[in-house]
Amino acid sequence: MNFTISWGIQKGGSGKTTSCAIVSHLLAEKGYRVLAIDFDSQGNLTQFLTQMSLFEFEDKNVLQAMEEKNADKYIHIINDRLHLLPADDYLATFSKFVYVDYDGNPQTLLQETLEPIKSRYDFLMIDLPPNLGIETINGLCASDGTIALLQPEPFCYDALQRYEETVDLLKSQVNPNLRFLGILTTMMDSRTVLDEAIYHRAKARYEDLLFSTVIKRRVRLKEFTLSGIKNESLKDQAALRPYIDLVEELIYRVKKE
Amino acid sequence: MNFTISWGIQKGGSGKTTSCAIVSHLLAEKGYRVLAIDFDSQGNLTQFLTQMSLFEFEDKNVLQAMEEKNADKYIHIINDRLHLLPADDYLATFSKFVYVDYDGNPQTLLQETLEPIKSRYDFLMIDLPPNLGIETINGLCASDGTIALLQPEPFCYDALQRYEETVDLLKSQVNPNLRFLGILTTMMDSRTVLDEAIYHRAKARYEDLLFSTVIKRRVRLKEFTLSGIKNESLKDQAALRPYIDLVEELIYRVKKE
Ligand SMILES: Nc1ncnc2c1ncn2[C@@H]1O[C@H](COP(=O)(O)OP(=O)(O)OP(=O)(O)O)[C@@H](O)[C@H]1O
Ligand SMILES: Nc1ncnc2c1ncn2[C@@H]1O[C@H](COP(=O)(O)OP(=O)(O)OP(=O)(O)O)[C@@H](O)[C@H]1O
Ligand SMILES: [Mg+2]
Ligand SMILES: [Mg+2]
Repeated sequence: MNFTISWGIQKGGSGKTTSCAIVSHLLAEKGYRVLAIDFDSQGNLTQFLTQMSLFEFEDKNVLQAMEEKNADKYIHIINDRLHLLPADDYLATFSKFVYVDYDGNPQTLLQETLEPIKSRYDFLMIDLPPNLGIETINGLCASDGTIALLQPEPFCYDALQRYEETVDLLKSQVNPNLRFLGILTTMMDSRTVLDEAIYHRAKARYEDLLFSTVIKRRVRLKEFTLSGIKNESLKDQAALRPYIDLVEELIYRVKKE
Repeated sequence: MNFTISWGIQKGGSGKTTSCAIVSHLLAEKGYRVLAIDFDSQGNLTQFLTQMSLFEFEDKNVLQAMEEKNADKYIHIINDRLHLLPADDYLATFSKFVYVDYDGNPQTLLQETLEPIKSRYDFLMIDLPPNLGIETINGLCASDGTIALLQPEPFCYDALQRYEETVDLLKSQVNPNLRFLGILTTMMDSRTVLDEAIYHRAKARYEDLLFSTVIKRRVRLKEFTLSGIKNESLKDQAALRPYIDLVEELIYRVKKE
């Protein structure tokens, strides 16, 4: 198994980091070898998965990995199944570096950096920032598939269309293997009419692209950011259950190719 | 009265656009002349306030205003009190334009563009994207004050610190008049222990910077994105009430200088 997935959507706060973190964790628990890659200079994935301060990763993160084209040197080991290429806020200088200082193709630097180490992992999971800039381009060019997040609110629904166009463009120009693996509905508050309406509109428009698993809004998922992902209490299990179902769907879709 | 406010925080989905839109609307209802400026290439503020498609603003938006240093030509009139400088997704090319093609100071182009028309308005309200890039820098350099949003969740709380550092840096280097006007707690779900804990931690750390008004999570506020801002039903009034209180606090803080 060797599959790289970018978790993206340019609308802010749609559940990218939370989903990338939890799915990485669950795949590792199932025995897969996973490399999570934090590609957002806010370092949320790094904080979520390591529960460490970003200062610990200053000058030891994905930006240095790309500057030196040496990912191996900067991989942080969380456990024997789950590794991380961390981010810190210096990653904000990436666009200047790749457009001004770097000589190669600015779209494929992440892919070229990851290439030598990809075979060590079953899954590589890239967390993207909330915009369609050069970081998202790099993430998509380095991926076999992408999952877009849909928080059922109007701006996120609109954002899906532009995200899909970006995927199609890169597929035709740079990365013909890139698959739009699916759309994950998350932070669903199904007591509200609006959430249901947007969900059904997305279902009508995107049909099979939508994962049948829907992640509901649950306080426990927000609490995991502070405690780390736990599977001890009944609350923990209730919160992780839909993500466990999602992982089954995801593995099926990845293998189906 | 003449005061420019940037609504910012680099954490996605924290309520920047919603707050900027509703406060602009309410100030205009009170009789102030307001120019809302959409500085996010996703055009959410534009869609929210005009209820029009972004296609209507293609080639007629804030990017052209800055390229030609002519804001007047591109102002869209919503009503006689509320004007808008719209955005569309071509604004995503702003960083390339201002770093590569533009000869002047890349940090102050928005300020120089707005300068000639500022006196026509009592309030100018700038909606910023979720990152600390050149758009946020331009917004802050063009502002008399900034309001940061705090959604009571861990990553947004952490983001406040970096936002504050950015404000201090620009204040010392470029815009000595820039005031950190306040922090608005929004999307508060006060039934949850975590939200309360984060809110109290922010109160302890930031004290008077926090507005005493707290905006709770309400479905009606999300529904306004699709219907436009309404003040007809009891639900509408309940949703707008805290923002009406916020406007009072805001005016007091602006005048207090
Ligand atoms: N299903 C859920 N239920 C409750 N809270 C959630 C859920 N998913 C995510 N959250 C919370 O919502 C907030 C936004 O989620 P997250 O940071 O994962 O989104 P994001 O898309 O990565 O945001 P950004 O665009 O800023 O990178 C976080 O506080 C997170 O803990
Ligand atoms: N008080 C609230 N209650 C309920 N929903 C809210 C509230 N404030 C904002 N929302 C909804 O939450 C979502 C995010 O809000 P908004 O788009 O204003 O945040 P933002 O900070 O501008 O996001 P971005 O970082 O993507 O620009 C939107 O769907 C909005 O309608
Ligand atoms: Mg994130
Ligand atoms: Mg916004």
